[in-house]
Amino acid sequence: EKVVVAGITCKKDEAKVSIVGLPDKPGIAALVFGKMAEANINVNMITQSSLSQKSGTNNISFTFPLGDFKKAQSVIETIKKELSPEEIVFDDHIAIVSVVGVGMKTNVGVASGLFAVLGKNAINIQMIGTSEIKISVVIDKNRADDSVALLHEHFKLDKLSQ
Amino acid sequence: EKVVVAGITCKKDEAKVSIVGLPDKPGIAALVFGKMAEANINVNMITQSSLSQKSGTNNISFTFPLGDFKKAQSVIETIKKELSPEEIVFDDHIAIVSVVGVGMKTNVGVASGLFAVLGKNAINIQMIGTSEIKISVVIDKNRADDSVALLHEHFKLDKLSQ
Ligand SMILES: C[C@@H](O)[C@H](N)C(=O)O
Ligand SMILES: C[C@@H](O)[C@H](N)C(=O)O
Repeated sequence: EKVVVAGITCKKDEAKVSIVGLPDKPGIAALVFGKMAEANINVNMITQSSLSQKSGTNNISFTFPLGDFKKAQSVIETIKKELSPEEIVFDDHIAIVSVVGVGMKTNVGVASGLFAVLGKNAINIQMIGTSEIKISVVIDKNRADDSVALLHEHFKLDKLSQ
Repeated sequence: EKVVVAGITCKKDEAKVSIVGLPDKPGIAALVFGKMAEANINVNMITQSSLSQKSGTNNISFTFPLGDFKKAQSVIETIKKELSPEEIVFDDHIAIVSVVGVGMKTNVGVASGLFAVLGKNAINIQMIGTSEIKISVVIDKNRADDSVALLHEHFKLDKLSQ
């Protein structure tokens, strides 16, 4: 399937939370997101990488609407009491920048292109999530507009360059 | 937008690698996936959560075709020499199980439903990635068929229950 990058999107109305050092055993993700669902907080991007089994712990990050910040803090306080993670980090100054297209599952070139543009411009990547139609990164909100412009240029999405 | 779960997919031809304790600064993801792209290895699911800034490190996991296992090991050996991560963990016994649908961005109920089914059945979730049309988890390959059957039942996708 030919890879086509159709556009760049940028979401600036989300906050991030990372729950670090959760027990890495069945039922933990269910508890975390069960509580978020009960509180009617729309969770957007969820990322969890894999760690080594010997650590026995894992980390989950996710984004949710800035408007739900206080509500999320109190729900996550409940999660903290129940699961005692090592650390909880909130960030209300992020942006989610995504490259949208088709056929991207079969082309690591698009992902590495996105990461290279950000890396060369000293923009730190906080979270990464991928699908066949979208590669999303979380970055600092103050680099959002830069990133979108740089990515339009890199993927030749500008009207002038067509 | 109404949430509709259309189906469950299961991919058993992928391997996983986690690169743990990478420097959390710009350009690192670019280096990792630049090398994978150069080697023509199709990277499928990439996940990176956020850690606390004081750790100064982060972890990236991704999946790639089982058929590229030896090639990936040698590329990642190069990455290891260049970036000296704390740890590299390969796993050639995984499955990627996904809930596919529409409107899922606005419904944490689908994600928590997926996690609850797996959790109740003692199936450990190794990686999580999400988009509006797909929620994917990495689990052990030996629980793949169970998971698909349980999820069909939970989301009422069986022909008999319609
Ligand atoms: C960390 C969390 O994802 C856990 N492994 C679970 O299965 O719920
Ligand atoms: C860890 C890695 O994602 C790093 N933060 C980067 O921006 O490249």
